[in-house]
Amino acid sequence: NARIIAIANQKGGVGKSTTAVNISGYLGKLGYKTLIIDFDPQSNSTSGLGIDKTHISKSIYEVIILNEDPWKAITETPYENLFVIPSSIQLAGAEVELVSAMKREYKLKHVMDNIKNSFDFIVIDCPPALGLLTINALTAAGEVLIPIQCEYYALEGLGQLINTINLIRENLNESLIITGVVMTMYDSRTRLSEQVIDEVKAYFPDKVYDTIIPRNIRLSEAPSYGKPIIDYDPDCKGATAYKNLTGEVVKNEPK
Amino acid sequence: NARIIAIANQKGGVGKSTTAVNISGYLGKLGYKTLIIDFDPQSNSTSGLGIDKTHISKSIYEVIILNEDPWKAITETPYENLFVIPSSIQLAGAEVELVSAMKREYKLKHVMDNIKNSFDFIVIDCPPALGLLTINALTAAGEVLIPIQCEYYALEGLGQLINTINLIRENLNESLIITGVVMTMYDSRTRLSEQVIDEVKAYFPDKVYDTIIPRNIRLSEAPSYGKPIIDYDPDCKGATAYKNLTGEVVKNEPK
Ligand SMILES: Nc1ncnc2c1ncn2[C@@H]1O[C@H](COP(=O)(O)OP(=O)(O)OP(=O)(O)O)[C@@H](O)[C@H]1O
Ligand SMILES: Nc1ncnc2c1ncn2[C@@H]1O[C@H](COP(=O)(O)OP(=O)(O)OP(=O)(O)O)[C@@H](O)[C@H]1O
Ligand SMILES: [Mg+2]
Ligand SMILES: [Mg+2]
Repeated sequence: NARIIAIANQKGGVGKSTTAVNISGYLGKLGYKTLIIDFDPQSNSTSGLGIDKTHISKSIYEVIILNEDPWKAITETPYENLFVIPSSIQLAGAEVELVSAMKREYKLKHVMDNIKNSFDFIVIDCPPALGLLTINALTAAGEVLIPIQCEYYALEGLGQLINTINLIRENLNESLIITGVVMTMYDSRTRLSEQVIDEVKAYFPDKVYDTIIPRNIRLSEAPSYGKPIIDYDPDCKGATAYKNLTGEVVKNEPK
Repeated sequence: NARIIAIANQKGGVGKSTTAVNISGYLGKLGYKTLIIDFDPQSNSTSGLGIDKTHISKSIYEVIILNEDPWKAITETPYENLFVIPSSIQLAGAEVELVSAMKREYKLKHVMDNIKNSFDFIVIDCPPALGLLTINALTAAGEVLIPIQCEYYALEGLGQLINTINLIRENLNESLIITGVVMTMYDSRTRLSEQVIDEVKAYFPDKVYDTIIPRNIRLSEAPSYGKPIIDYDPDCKGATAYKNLTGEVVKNEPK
């Protein structure tokens, strides 16, 4: 059975897509058959893997809203052991379309039941909101990985995020756990980064990964070539950090 | 009558709150009576102005969902001519509560009719989504100012944003204009920044402000002191950029 990990945080621009693409890149290289599901209408993960949105036949929208066979949407990427169910612009309408649907929180979970035996890891990239798309992802996943930027504003929404995770565990998915918290965009030039890390460690005792992702220009350049960092610049600081993070994720398998 | 400017972009972390707080800070210093409306459940603008969320009596949630008098929610800030209607955690539920409400897109516009004669500028900080909160902001505003990060991923959602603005102009608010596009977090160490600026200029001919906001640590430190940059470090590069941007915004008043 696949480990299903949702990458979620409603704060925008904290590195959700960057983390989804780069952990998946390393998982593939380690030999794990990995599927990324791009659950954000902006489809950053889709293009971060070099998939041309205009050439895809089916996206996650058709799968969850039009009940299309997920295997028709699973697309190969140019990278070892790495597959993707792309996003599409129609997904932006899915929030509203889901509001009145039957068992609306379980749409993605039903899809997982159909495909989870064929992968070692399934990684879900979430949009910057706690709406029905993210709720679907947290209901379908067994684990949630939370990227948090080393910035002051990033501390504000943590209470809402925890509340939502707890509500989902109580009502929709009792096995959901916080598998880990990763600090991103660490900038050693400001004391603010250290202060934020200390606050997050106090907030999430024993959950913060040892690996801290530094701010690194190569990480922001890689998506413009449609490549995970391991394929774009495997020796840069950003690549080493994501390699080490992936190692921690693999090691910390929930019992 | 106030100029009502919504700061919007569904891409996360592009500098919406930072732009809202810092333009408002300079408008206040220039003598314009300015109101910020924090329309993001994460309430970053509220805390970026040093307002303690636990001490506010009424937020924008009570005003638009419970029809509270907006003047009960308008709060003074420690900064000259600067007022705020704070956000609150309940706002996260407003998206869903608005779905079935009467004239749900016009809730904020009705509030404006009541207060717009008392301010020179009203600035609305939007969440990273194109849901009913942002739709309300774009229906209530006369102008939309779009911050775009100098990053590859930031280019992807522009089509959706333009579509939404056009839909709102055709159906809900015919006077809505794009007052300007500001490039943020410019990093001179990578060619990517220049490439992104060129693409954005091609996409929005004649709309991109001359002022480019550089990546500047002081801008990310200021919110932890609850201060706009003009009050935190008026001589840093980030402050000069926002001062110049505010000058352009004031000068480019729509006819
Ligand atoms: N460690 C890093 N160093 C430098 N740039 C980074 C880093 N991580 C991410 N970025 C860049 O910062 C921007 C925001 O990251 P990303 O898009 O992954 O965040 P996100 O949380 O997925 O955003 P959204 O909330 O819009 O989905 C992107 O342009 C990305 O390339
Ligand atoms: N020019 C800049 N230089 C350095 N840091 C910046 C700059 N502008 C914003 N920041 C920081 O980057 C982060 C993202 O900015 P901000 O929160 O204003 O974006 P946003 O678009 O409002 O995010 P969201 O989509 O979550 O509402 C914040 O921590 C902020 O302090
Ligand atoms: Mg993303
Ligand atoms: Mg914001």
